[in-house]
Amino acid sequence: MRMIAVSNHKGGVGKTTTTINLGAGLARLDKKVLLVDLDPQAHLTYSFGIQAHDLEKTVFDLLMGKLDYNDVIIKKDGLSIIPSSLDLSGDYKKKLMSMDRREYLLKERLNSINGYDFVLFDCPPALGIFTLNALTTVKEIFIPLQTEFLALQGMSKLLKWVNIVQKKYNKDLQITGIIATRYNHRKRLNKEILEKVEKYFQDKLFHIRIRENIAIAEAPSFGQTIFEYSPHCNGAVDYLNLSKEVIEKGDKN
Amino acid sequence: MRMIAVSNHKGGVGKTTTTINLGAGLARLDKKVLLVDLDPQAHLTYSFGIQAHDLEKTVFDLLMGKLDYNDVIIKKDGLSIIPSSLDLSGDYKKKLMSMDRREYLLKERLNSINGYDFVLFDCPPALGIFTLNALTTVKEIFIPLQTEFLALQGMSKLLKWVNIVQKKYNKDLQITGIIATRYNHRKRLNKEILEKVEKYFQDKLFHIRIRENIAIAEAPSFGQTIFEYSPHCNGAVDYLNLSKEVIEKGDKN
Ligand SMILES: Nc1ncnc2c1ncn2[C@@H]1O[C@H](COP(=O)(O)OP(=O)(O)OP(=O)(O)O)[C@@H](O)[C@H]1O
Ligand SMILES: Nc1ncnc2c1ncn2[C@@H]1O[C@H](COP(=O)(O)OP(=O)(O)OP(=O)(O)O)[C@@H](O)[C@H]1O
Ligand SMILES: [Mg+2]
Ligand SMILES: [Mg+2]
Repeated sequence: MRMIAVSNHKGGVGKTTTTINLGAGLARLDKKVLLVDLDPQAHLTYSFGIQAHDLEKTVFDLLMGKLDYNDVIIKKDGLSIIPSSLDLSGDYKKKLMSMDRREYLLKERLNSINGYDFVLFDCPPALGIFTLNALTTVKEIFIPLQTEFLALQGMSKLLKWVNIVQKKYNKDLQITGIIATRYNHRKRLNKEILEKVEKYFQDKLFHIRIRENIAIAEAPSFGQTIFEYSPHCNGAVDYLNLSKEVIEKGDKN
Repeated sequence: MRMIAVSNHKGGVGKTTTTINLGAGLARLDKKVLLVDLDPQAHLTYSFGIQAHDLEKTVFDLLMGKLDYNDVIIKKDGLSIIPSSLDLSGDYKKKLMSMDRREYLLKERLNSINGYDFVLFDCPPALGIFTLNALTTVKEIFIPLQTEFLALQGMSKLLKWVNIVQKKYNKDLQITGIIATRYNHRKRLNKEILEKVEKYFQDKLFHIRIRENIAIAEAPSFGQTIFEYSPHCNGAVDYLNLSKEVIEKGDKN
């Protein structure tokens, strides 16, 4: 079972989009996939058409130990999903911050989980308690990276933080993948920065880049993955090819 | 003198791009403009080709009371700029959090500032101590808004926070402008969400929308504003028209 955190402190770089569509791609390749929405803004949850603000059983109940993971899992489109609740005012965060072993809540609640080939964790754009819970639970991190001006500077901050988490909380943690997202070959900057990323992170950068594709942005407003919304568009092709590369690369290691 | 915070907790929606190019547009209309980089990732600073990590005199020295604002201002391309230093590890933030009246440091340091028509504050993607310092200093907030799925949910969180800041710290604070950024009329979602925003925020939404334009993303990697990099492109046209609308709307009130 591969447990993978999809993480980047930068906003809007494609964490949620990747968690959903990589997850859906892996499911289409017959893998058993669980997606965990760890973001109090609940974008992943809403992107499946699930009304996060109405939910009674969410990842917060799991983290606070009120419910078991089997009680909170929703099955949809061949995927299993642990949804988030919408928490605009930070109440859940406050409760979690006051709990004992707050960095390990997720790890402990998912201790006995089985039956999945992949568990993907959608992290919020912050290096805080939710991301930390993902990073103490997993062995792998995938970083969606938008190849724009100052992207590498952002990476440097992220790498420092991962290093600290590794030393302090989880020695097994590794960055095992970097995914170039929202790639547009016509943008000269995208090309130049991608070349720099290839140089620094050759073994980690996936060959498949996810191209900018309007259908990818539209699918969530219909509660669909890219494969249901527009199965033949570039977005679907790219995410399916990424899923294949993720499986192959994992099989090699 | 109009002091305006450019703020949105969502990442990558065009805060820095707008602070720079709205500021530059206002300067082209003969206004005296000061830009303040309040983001420890120093994107605005780097976007002018200024090496934030090498600077000795930055907004942090101002906030900590070590230097006067006149000591830290840099003049460039007809603009005055208070640069940020690069603070990846959060050291400056820790120091500021431990200071007395930490929410009012900026307000007090800029107390006697004069000679400018516009002071624009580029805020980081977080509702934390830096944004708070901007919001206790200004009377106006401009919100760059990317019209995509779940944009309105993000707005709702931002509005709640502004409300709290208004009651607790600054009764004069008002959201006086919402700017639709990275607009692409071909994206059906952009259109639909823009219509919803128009309904809820009619008086605040600027008529000018900033269209998605490759040149806007390229200009910073040359240390230039859009007006120097590509004076006739859509990006330059939009930001100049936005500057005119900002002036007119302000003259009416
Ligand atoms: N390849 C793509 N082509 C077009 N639009 C995309 C693509 N990838 C992501 N988007 C759009 O970009 C926006 C941001 O993507 P997403 O929400 O996945 O980023 P995120 O990193 O999870 O953001 P946050 O930091 O807010 O959690 C969304 O509107 C999404 O639909
Ligand atoms: N109208 C536009 N057309 C094309 N690219 C744009 C446009 N506006 C912004 N961008 C690009 O989008 C990215 C994010 O923009 P920007 O840095 O201004 O957002 P931000 O809200 O300041 O981000 P952060 O939250 O990280 O501070 C940048 O690479 C920028 O060049
Ligand atoms: Mg997300
Ligand atoms: Mg910015």
